[in-house]
Amino acid sequence: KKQIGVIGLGIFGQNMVRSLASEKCELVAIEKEEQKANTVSEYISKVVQADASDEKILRQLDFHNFDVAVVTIGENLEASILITMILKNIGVKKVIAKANSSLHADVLMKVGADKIVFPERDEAEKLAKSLVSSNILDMINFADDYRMAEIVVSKKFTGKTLIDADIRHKFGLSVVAIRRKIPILNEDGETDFKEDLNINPMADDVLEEGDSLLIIGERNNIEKFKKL
Amino acid sequence: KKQIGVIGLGIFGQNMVRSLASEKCELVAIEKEEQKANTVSEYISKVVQADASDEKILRQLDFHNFDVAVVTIGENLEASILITMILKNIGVKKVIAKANSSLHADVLMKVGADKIVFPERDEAEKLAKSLVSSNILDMINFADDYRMAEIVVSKKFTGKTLIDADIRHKFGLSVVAIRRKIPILNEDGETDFKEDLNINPMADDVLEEGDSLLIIGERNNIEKFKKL
Ligand SMILES: Nc1ncnc2c1ncn2[C@@H]1O[C@H](COP(=O)(O)OP(=O)(O)OP(=O)(O)O)[C@@H](O)[C@H]1O
Ligand SMILES: Nc1ncnc2c1ncn2[C@@H]1O[C@H](COP(=O)(O)OP(=O)(O)OP(=O)(O)O)[C@@H](O)[C@H]1O
Repeated sequence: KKQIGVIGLGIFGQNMVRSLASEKCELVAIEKEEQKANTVSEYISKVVQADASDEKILRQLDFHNFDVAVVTIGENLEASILITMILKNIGVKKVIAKANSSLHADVLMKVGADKIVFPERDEAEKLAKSLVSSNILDMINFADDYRMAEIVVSKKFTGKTLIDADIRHKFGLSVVAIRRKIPILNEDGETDFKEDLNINPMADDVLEEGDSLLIIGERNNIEKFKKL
Repeated sequence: KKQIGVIGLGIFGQNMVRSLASEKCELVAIEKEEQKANTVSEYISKVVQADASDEKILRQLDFHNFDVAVVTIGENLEASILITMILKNIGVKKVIAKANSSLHADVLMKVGADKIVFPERDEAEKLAKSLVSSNILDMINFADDYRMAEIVVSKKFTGKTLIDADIRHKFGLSVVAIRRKIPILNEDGETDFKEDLNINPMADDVLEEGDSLLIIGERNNIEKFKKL
């Protein structure tokens, strides 16, 4: 299970917690203002009201062992930069930091952030792209009739090869990838799952129970396929 | 050519203009503060320093004939809502408005915005999804070796059917869609192009010069394919 730390519960932080709460991951959030800390209490139990620039607190909360930490502090550049540096210093594998300006983004990169999110720039670029449809993927996602979807394989197809399932022919859908969870033993000796993603599957690959398919096709065909 | 109006040149508006400037579209921007209006003068010629809540000015600039108008005003809710309403009233086909809070987003929807962008929420949800990889598409885009790419068809394949080109077999690439520009006569009697997107192409579809292919495959295979 992934361990994710969210620092700051402004709009960005709150939305991250809301989206992550329903996923298989361990979530810890740190927020210094009590009222904001309370906004997500229905989603996660581990919300700590504290100043995240205190290294002792980060270590107490086990942040140095986390897979990912997300610094969502925008207005206070100093705090955002300081906390990013502390997180890298104590050994967090991946530190993602939110920037509110390109200068802020530059500095965060220089002090070691592994990835920057800059919502006002990223969303503007994504919207611009979709308006001029120079990106087929945006066209597929915004074209009225075509969609990309991930659907769990119906029992009707388990045990069959992709070509026997004849999905493209029977449903007009293209299977772009097959996702499967493979049980493994993790380092604590417990059963865990690793994800196998078979992209451009072969015609003779066999579909197994629990597999999910990434498909492209017309929306009504996808709906029919889902109903199986 | 698409006519796009951008209202407000804050960070979001500036980034939209920068992304759209290199595309085939007619761009007009309105910004009330002179200094901000000047930030994009190297990208587009039509920047007007004015208050966009003045309907006369919007009509003078031909906004009522535009395909899309994007309202990027965040802090001033009143202006953002008022301008959105005016734009729908004068007949803009698609009005996209930026929101800075869910309340703001609700009101904008109620006064007629066709689409809302809410960067702090949208980017948080997108990041959360990519962290737990429950979206195969994010996995494809972030998986080290696999990519989705759009590539102009090499002369070697023009005139061949998809199955003769044998791309999946020879290059290990899946052709998900073929994009083609089809010359048409537009309402002014001029030659224009309309884009045809052939998703899940048939094996016997013929590849023509100028077509571009949306493909999925391993990065090195894509690079080899590009070099043809
Ligand atoms: N040192 C700190 N420790 C913990 N939380 C902090 C610290 N500094 C700021 N925060 C919290 O981080 C949150 C986000 O910070 P801020 O409001 O500065 O950024 P923002 O970019 O305006 O946020 P958003 O757009 O996500 O609402 C706030 O709720 C704030 O209280
Ligand atoms: N009535 C108006 N007419 C034209 N421009 C305006 C008007 N009101 C605000 N603007 C401009 O719109 C831009 C964006 O507005 P504002 O700063 O309120 O939003 P923001 O969400 O903070 O923006 P961003 O995050 O994109 O920088 C500013 O440059 C501002 O000067």
